[in-house]
Amino acid sequence: NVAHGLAWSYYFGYLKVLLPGIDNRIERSEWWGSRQDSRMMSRKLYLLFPVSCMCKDTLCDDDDSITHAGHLETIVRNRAGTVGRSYQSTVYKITDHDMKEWFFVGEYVTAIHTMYEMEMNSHFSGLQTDDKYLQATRFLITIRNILEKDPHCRGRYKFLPYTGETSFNKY
Amino acid sequence: NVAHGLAWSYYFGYLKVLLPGIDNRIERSEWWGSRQDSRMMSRKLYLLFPVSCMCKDTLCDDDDSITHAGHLETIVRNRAGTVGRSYQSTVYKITDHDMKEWFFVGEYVTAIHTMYEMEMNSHFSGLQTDDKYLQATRFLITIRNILEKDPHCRGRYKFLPYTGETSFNKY
Ligand SMILES: Nc1nc(=O)c2ncn([C@@H]3O[C@@H]4COP(=O)(O)O[C@H]5[C@@H](O)[C@H](n6cnc7c(N)ncnc76)O[C@@H]5COP(=O)(O)O[C@@H]3[C@@H]4O)c2[nH]1
Repeated sequence: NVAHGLAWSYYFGYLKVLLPGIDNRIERSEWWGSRQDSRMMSRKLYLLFPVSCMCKDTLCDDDDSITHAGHLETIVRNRAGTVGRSYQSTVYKITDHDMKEWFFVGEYVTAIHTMYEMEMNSHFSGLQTDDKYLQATRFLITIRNILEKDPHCRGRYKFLPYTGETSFNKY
Repeated sequence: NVAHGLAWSYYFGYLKVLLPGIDNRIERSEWWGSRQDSRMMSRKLYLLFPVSCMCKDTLCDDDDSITHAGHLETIVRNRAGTVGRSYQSTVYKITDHDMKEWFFVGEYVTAIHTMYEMEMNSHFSGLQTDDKYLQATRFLITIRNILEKDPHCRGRYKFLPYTGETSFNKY
């Protein structure tokens, strides 16, 4: 039951650190506030969730309409013996059909990439393709349950599940 | 079966990135090479493994003989939508009974801290104390099996399992 541990790890090791106050960090960033030809920036973390669990290195890799704009202020914590471990939130710009620009803080759900890699090594990891799809669904249900119960995280994120190669365009 | 997923995650998401070439990065660091009053620095990553799974923020927290010395050169990767994610290896100094100093690259096994936090939230996570100890053992067996099979990782790490509060002194 891979999904259960990965969801808890993703919460305790990352979202619990990052989500509280992310709205404030977005408001303090250089992309916040009215800009000519740009849409309102959201104060949420967008979490792309490909059901294949395959996470590209950047969101630009698949999509010409998305470019890398910068980062929010870095969070630095001492954690599990790593002094000064840093947590970076990436800001992207998307240009839509009517040439309007839109800035957002986004990334893939890093934790699920492990299941893709396990599937690629199924003879050793034991995770088959069918299991992977099942576990991906379990992961999403579990992480949403966990986050809804944390008032410091609630409402500060949006999961964007999708199938196939379509990444952001459908949203 | 929390341990299985966490071990694969720890391998694909971290050790596979960090361990290859860590010996070279240690040799290029300022602490390598003969120094007066210091013992030979090892080219391995020391991974403290408390069976309680409780990982303190730094190795100094418990132990006056350990101080933070610095970091190896940072590894930076684009990963799962995070542009420029950084991986830092912490260098510590330990002073032993005959006042000899010894530098080493070390940290706790970050991945297991999730199991400690799950145990603290067992009513919600479902992980009880007995399960946790069992899963900790499974984690260690699994991660060792994985790493032995990767020639780029083999021999570049040393797990230091221990019970109770004793951290580094026994080693
Ligand atoms: N010591 C240490 N230094 C690191 O830089 C580091 N990076 C990862 N890990 C540990 O390796 C394993 C695999 O990492 P992955 O990125 O797939 O999952 C990560 C990832 O999905 C997410 N996460 C954590 N830190 C970040 C981050 N900086 N950016 C994005 N996602 C992150 O939350 C999960 C759990 O993180 P940790 O519970 O800190 O421990 C991880 C994990 O056990 C690290 N361990």
